[in-house]
Amino acid sequence: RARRIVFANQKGGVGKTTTAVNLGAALAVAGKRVLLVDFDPQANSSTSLGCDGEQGGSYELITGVLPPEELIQHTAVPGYEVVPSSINLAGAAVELVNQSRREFYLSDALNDLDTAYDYLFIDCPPSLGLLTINGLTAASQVIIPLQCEYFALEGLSELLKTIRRVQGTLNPALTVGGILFTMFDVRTRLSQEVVREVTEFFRHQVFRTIIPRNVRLGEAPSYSQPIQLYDPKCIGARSYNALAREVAQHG
Amino acid sequence: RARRIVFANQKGGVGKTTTAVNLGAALAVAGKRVLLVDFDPQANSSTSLGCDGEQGGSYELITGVLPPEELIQHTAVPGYEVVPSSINLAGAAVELVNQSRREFYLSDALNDLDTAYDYLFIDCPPSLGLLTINGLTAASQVIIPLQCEYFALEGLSELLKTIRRVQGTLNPALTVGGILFTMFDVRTRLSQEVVREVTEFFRHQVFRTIIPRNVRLGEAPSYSQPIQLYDPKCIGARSYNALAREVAQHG
Ligand SMILES: Nc1ncnc2c1ncn2[C@@H]1O[C@H](COP(=O)(O)OP(=O)(O)OP(=O)(O)O)[C@@H](O)[C@H]1O
Ligand SMILES: Nc1ncnc2c1ncn2[C@@H]1O[C@H](COP(=O)(O)OP(=O)(O)OP(=O)(O)O)[C@@H](O)[C@H]1O
Ligand SMILES: [Mg+2]
Ligand SMILES: [Mg+2]
Repeated sequence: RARRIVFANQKGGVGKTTTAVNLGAALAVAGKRVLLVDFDPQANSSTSLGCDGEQGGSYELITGVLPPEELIQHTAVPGYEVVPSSINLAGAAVELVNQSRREFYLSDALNDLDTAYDYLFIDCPPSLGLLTINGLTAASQVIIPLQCEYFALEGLSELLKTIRRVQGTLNPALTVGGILFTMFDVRTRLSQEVVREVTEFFRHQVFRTIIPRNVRLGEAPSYSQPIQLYDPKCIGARSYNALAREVAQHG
Repeated sequence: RARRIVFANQKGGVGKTTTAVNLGAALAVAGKRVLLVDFDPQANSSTSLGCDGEQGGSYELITGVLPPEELIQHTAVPGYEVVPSSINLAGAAVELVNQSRREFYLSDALNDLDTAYDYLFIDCPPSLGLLTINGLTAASQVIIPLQCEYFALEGLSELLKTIRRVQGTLNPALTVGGILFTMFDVRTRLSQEVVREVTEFFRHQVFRTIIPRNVRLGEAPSYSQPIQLYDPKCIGARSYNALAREVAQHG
């Protein structure tokens, strides 16, 4: 069975997509078979890897309109595939509200895909609504990207409350894979304070790897490439490679 | 009547809250009476100004549970007041879905407040859901904070489509106040490319003022102060003061 990992944080712009895309690529370059499901209607993961959900994607996956095989697209990295998303997915959050088992649509849809991959990744939108709840219900681990900024601290307790609620009712198997510091700027006191405070409080749930701010990570998506193809020697690529080793070891 | 300005962009972490909070403070320091309505359940605008919505805020405002006077809190800047938010507001997005006039709850609630202020600001969450639609329906102008990053470009066309839809059906008086470049880093090619591309395409809808990346803007919220109180001489404060002059002139 695939290890299912969801990337969640309702705070916007903290590095969910950048982490899902580049950690996935690092694992694929290391020989793992990885499927990334873009579950954000913004479709930033999709465009980061040159994929387009207009002809079918994660909305069609959960509504069963098309079989999964027709929705999976290749990336430039062998062994790394994507179920893209599109704006259609925004409609699902409203359409599913009154359905029974509305939190299990994604989990059920992924059941057929488990044997074909080593890792199933899920990228979520910046909210704690039904799409993110589907992601938390479908996954066995949640990775929490945390920008080294003050507002990031504010939202963490609400996110952990939501995770505990999902663990209690919808998905008891869900564990916290770890908190990942992103966009760390060694020159600022703010970055260091956030890392110190969160590490003190959540000592065993923090990844050793810290992702520094690196403009190459922001440039890569405009070339539809993960960082390992765009600039494999830069600090952004090396950091996500180190994270991939840490994630693979956690087992 | 107050000038009602909404800060909207479904892309996360682009500077909606930072712009609403500090532009509001700059106008108040210049003698204007400003009310900031925090319409994001994350309540980042509220905490930035030392306010707390637990005893009542924007959820109670739109549901009519408490009169507006009991919901308005003062800030450290004279003439600058806030209707805070809390996690209760996240419930409204689901509760209102089946109500008639569900897009007008905020607009109707603000009608009593128009005469007491020069500016009514509305901070929105990172989504195009019902809370943001309420914000767009209640406002006469929308300011679009745009981070100088690639993903920011991706989302702009979807945001403008939503604004046009709101103008066509819910709020014909809504105009685009302007696109504001935020977190501009003069050292990176990426920042310059984004500014060039957007300015070429939207020439007359782009503010002359560009907000640079400035760590002081990220530090100020942890002291519950707008930048004009935390560090009035820094480039972040001076940029938002320049933006305030530009907004006041657009009239
Ligand atoms: N370590 C980094 N260094 C520099 N830029 C980064 C880094 N990580 C992410 N970025 C950039 O910061 C912006 C926000 O990151 P990203 O879009 O991955 O966050 P997100 O949490 O997925 O956002 P959303 O909440 O909108 O889904 C993007 O433009 C991205 O390219
Ligand atoms: N010009 C700037 N320079 C440096 N940091 C900034 C700047 N503007 C905003 N920030 C910081 O970047 C982060 C994102 O900004 P902010 O929270 O205002 O964006 P937002 O669009 O309101 O996010 P969300 O989508 O989650 O509501 C915050 O931690 C903020 O302090
Ligand atoms: Mg994202
Ligand atoms: Mg905000």
